[in-house]
Amino acid sequence: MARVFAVANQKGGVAKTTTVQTVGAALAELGEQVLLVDLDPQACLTFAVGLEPDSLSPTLHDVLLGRAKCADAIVTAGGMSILPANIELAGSEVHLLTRTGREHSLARALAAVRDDFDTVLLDCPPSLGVLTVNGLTASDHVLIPLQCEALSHRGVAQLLDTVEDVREFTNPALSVRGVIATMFDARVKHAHEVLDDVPGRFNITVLQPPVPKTVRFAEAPGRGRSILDHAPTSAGAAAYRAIAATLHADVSLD
Amino acid sequence: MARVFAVANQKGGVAKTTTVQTVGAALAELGEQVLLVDLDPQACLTFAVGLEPDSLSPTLHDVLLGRAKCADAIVTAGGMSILPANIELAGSEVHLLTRTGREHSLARALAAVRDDFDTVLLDCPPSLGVLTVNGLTASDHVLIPLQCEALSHRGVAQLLDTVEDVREFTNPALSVRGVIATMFDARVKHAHEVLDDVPGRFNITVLQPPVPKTVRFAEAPGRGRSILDHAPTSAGAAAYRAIAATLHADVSLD
Ligand SMILES: Nc1ncnc2c1ncn2[C@@H]1O[C@H](COP(=O)(O)OP(=O)(O)OP(=O)(O)O)[C@@H](O)[C@H]1O
Ligand SMILES: Nc1ncnc2c1ncn2[C@@H]1O[C@H](COP(=O)(O)OP(=O)(O)OP(=O)(O)O)[C@@H](O)[C@H]1O
Ligand SMILES: [Mg+2]
Ligand SMILES: [Mg+2]
Repeated sequence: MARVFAVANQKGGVAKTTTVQTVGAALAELGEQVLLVDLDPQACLTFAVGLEPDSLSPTLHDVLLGRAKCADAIVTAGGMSILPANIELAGSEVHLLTRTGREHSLARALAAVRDDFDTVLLDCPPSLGVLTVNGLTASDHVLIPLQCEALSHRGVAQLLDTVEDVREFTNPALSVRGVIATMFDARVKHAHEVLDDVPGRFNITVLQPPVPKTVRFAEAPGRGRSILDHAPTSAGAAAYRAIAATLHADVSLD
Repeated sequence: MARVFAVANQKGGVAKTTTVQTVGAALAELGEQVLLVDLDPQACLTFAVGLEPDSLSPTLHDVLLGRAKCADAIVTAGGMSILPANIELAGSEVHLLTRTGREHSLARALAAVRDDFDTVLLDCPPSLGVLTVNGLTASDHVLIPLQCEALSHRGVAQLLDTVEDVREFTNPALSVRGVIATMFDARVKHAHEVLDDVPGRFNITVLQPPVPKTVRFAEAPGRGRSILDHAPTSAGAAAYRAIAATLHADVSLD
């Protein structure tokens, strides 16, 4: 029975995609059957795992429109399964906007395959639109990558409002598993304060440890390789492995 | 006669907002009348210049829906004028999606005020949706903030495709002024190669100099203050001032 996590934060560039790819890879190292779902028309996750988005068919777009099954669209890459995206997914956003029950489109499609996996990770786009709402509606838990810089708590408040709406209208069981401190730069004044402020301000957990900011992530990984492959002894790899181990062991999630 | 620049890149967190705020402030230092337009429902620019988005009325949302004029919504902050946003702007995206001529909504509204300014800078959201297309349709020139990391040229190609569509269908006069290398980290392997590759690959200019990656940007500026205020002698401030000086002097843009 898979646990489904939405990795969400509407702010751009806070390591949602990096978190999905790396936590996914670390869970696969621990023996889990992992499914990654690319909910972003920019298809960065699909590209990062070594696929060529524009050459794929069917994709998540076809699944959300009901013209393909999940199982038809899922491919394997890097020891994990992925339900890939490409730019056509922008069409889903338009198509779903005006349809009743549109929030449940992904949940319905995933229902058929989720029992084949231990963990499903959904990579949300940088917006609180219909694709992210589909992700939250289809999930058991939310993981919030947080870049600990000046104004990040404002975005968290907005995201938690959306989570509350989803709990009220489309997915009462949705819970917030916690915040992952991404690209954590200890030299930034107040980075620690921003992080320490989270539990009290929002009543949510901060997963440990913070993932350090390191150029190893920014370097061109061989496409299809996460930092666990191309810099396995780095502090960044160790941090994501520790976070994955926490989720792997977390029977409270079942 | 204002020059209107769309600052666009659908990738998240590549310093679009930072570039709009800082180039705008630098142009104002040079004596220009500057209008900033916040095209992002997350209203990060509006917040960064010291305004409280949720307390503002009317905003760009009201302008795009035709129920307020630009002049009613424009406020001043930090020596510049701003056409602000708040989360209601997400409603514009839905509203405009299905309306004929929707791409021209911003252009029509701005026509009434653009002659009051020397430069108008549009802060686009991290997507290629209807708000960014409105921005591109309303602009004379595009500035592309580029974070020189592994996969950034893929996003530039996608953006230039959208620019071509806009030139074909809604704004034949749109030109690409060039790329601004943002948060440039000389320690990242291939950062220089990514940048050097741009002119040949895309036939567009790279504005000089690259803006260095520096924690001074990430620190909590006093709200309403750009790096030109809170770290005026920093390399980051100097770089944005040099870029602004280039645009200020660029009579080829008229
Ligand atoms: N710990 C880290 N240290 C340094 N760089 C990092 C780290 N984590 C991620 N990055 C880099 O930051 C950039 C943004 O990361 P990523 O694309 O995962 O963010 P995102 O939130 O998915 O962005 P978007 O909002 O556009 O979907 C990438 O270039 C990535 O390689
Ligand atoms: N030169 C720089 N050095 C270090 N940090 C920077 C630099 N420029 C911007 N930043 C920081 O990077 C983060 C992202 O910048 P910004 O919000 O301007 O990006 P954006 O492209 O507008 O994001 P979004 O896609 O969410 O709109 C911010 O915390 C900002 O302070
Ligand atoms: Mg992403
Ligand atoms: Mg922005």
